[in-house]
Amino acid sequence: MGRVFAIVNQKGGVGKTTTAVNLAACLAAEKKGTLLIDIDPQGNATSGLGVDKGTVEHSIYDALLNHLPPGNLCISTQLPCLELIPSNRQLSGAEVEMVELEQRESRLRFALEKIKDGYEFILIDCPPSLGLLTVNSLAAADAVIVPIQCEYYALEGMSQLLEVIRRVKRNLNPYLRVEGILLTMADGRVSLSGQVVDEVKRFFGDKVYGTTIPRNVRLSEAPGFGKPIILYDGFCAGAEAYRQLAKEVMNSGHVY
Amino acid sequence: MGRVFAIVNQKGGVGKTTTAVNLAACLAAEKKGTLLIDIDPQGNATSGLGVDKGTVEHSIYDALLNHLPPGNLCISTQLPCLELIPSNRQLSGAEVEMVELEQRESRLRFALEKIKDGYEFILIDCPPSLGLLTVNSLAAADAVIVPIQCEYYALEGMSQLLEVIRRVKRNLNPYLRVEGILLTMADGRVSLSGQVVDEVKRFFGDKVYGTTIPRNVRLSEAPGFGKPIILYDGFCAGAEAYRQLAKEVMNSGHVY
Ligand SMILES: Nc1ncnc2c1ncn2[C@@H]1O[C@H](COP(=O)(O)OP(=O)(O)OP(=O)(O)O)[C@@H](O)[C@H]1O
Ligand SMILES: Nc1ncnc2c1ncn2[C@@H]1O[C@H](COP(=O)(O)OP(=O)(O)OP(=O)(O)O)[C@@H](O)[C@H]1O
Ligand SMILES: [Mg+2]
Ligand SMILES: [Mg+2]
Repeated sequence: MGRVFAIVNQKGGVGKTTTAVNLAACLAAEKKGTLLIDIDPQGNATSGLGVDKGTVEHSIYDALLNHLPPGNLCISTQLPCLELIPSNRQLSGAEVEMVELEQRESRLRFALEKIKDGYEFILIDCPPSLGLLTVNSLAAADAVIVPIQCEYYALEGMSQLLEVIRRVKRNLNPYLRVEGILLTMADGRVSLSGQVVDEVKRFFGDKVYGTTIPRNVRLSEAPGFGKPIILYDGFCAGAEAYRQLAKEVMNSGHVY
Repeated sequence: MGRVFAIVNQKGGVGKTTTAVNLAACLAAEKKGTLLIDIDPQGNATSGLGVDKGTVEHSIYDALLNHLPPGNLCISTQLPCLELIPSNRQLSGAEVEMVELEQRESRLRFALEKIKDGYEFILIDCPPSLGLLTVNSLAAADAVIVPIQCEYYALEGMSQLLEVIRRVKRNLNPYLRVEGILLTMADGRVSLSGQVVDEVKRFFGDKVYGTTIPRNVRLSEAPGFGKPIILYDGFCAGAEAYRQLAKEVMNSGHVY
């Protein structure tokens, strides 16, 4: 039974896509059947895996609005155990188009029921907002992974995010829980970074992953080559950190 | 007649709020009557100016949905010539609530007609999306300032953003134009940064501001103290760059 993780934070630029792409790649490298779903209209996870959004005919939009079975939407990637359901331009209209529909918040959940058993992990890369695409992801997920950048503004949105998670858990998905808080772009030379880390650990306790992702320029170079970090530079600090995170996620072994 | 600038980019974390807060502060320091509007439900511009979102009774939400005159929503800040219309929690429901309303895309435009003459500059800090709040800002604006982070993913969304600007110009606001492209978080030590800068200059030509904002940790520390950079550390590279930008904006003198 596949474990579905939504990678969520309405604050922009905190490392959601970088985490989705690289955690998925590291899980696949450990021979775990993994599916990455790009539900962000920007489509960064799609291009981060080297897929040209412009040539993508079908995307997750078709599962949400055109009743296409999600199994038909999965495409292969450079890694054998990793598949992708891409994003494309159509997705930018999805939120407005879905407002009037029946069960508008649970459409992704119903779609994933059909394919959940085919993978060990399903990761969903969310846009920087708490709109219908993110709510659909929370309704479909078993658990949430929350990347938090080690900066002041990134702390601000936490209570709003937890409120939305609580609301989804109450109304749409009673099993939803917070799998882990991931500290990203941590910079040992910057005192602010350390202060934010302390604050996050105080607020979230043992929900914070032992792995912290350091600021590492190789992580921001890799998308330009359409490669996850383990294929772009497998020996850098960024690749090591995401391998470490994949181990933590694999070992967290909640019973589903 | 106040010039209205929307600060827009659907890519998250590229420096929209940092630019809105610090450009507004530098314009005010030059004795230009300036209003900053925070239309992002995250409310980072509000707290970046030291205002507690939790105690804010009325926000821009009230001008969009409750017909409150925007003049009643302006609050003073630490700088004499700078006022703020804050954001608060209510704003996170605004996009869904506005979908059914008449003239849903032009509500901010109508609201600002009443106060535009009271300021020399009005800046609108937008959320990281192209939804109704951003479209309202584009419909209300004379021009758009687009911060672009010097990283690969930040380049990807440019064509989508330009498409939305064209659409708003065609259907809602024929005077809308791109005032300038601002390169942010430029890091001279990183080769990727230089490549992105070249690419942006090739794509946008003379629309790119001469001023580039360097990556400068003081800019990310200042919000923790609720201060714009010129009040937190007026001599750092970040403060100097935003003063420079303010001069460019003041001198661009388009006829409105
Ligand atoms: N640990 C890191 N070290 C250095 N750069 C990083 C790191 N993680 C992410 N980046 C870079 O920072 C930028 C923001 O990261 P990313 O796009 O993954 O964030 P996001 O939360 O998905 O953004 P959005 O909110 O727009 O979806 C990107 O340019 C990315 O390459
Ligand atoms: N020039 C800079 N140097 C260093 N840090 C910066 C710089 N500009 C912004 N930052 C920091 O980077 C992070 C992202 O910036 P900011 O929040 O202004 O972006 P944004 O585009 O408004 O994000 P969002 O998409 O969430 O609204 C913040 O923590 C901010 O303090
Ligand atoms: Mg992303
Ligand atoms: Mg912002």
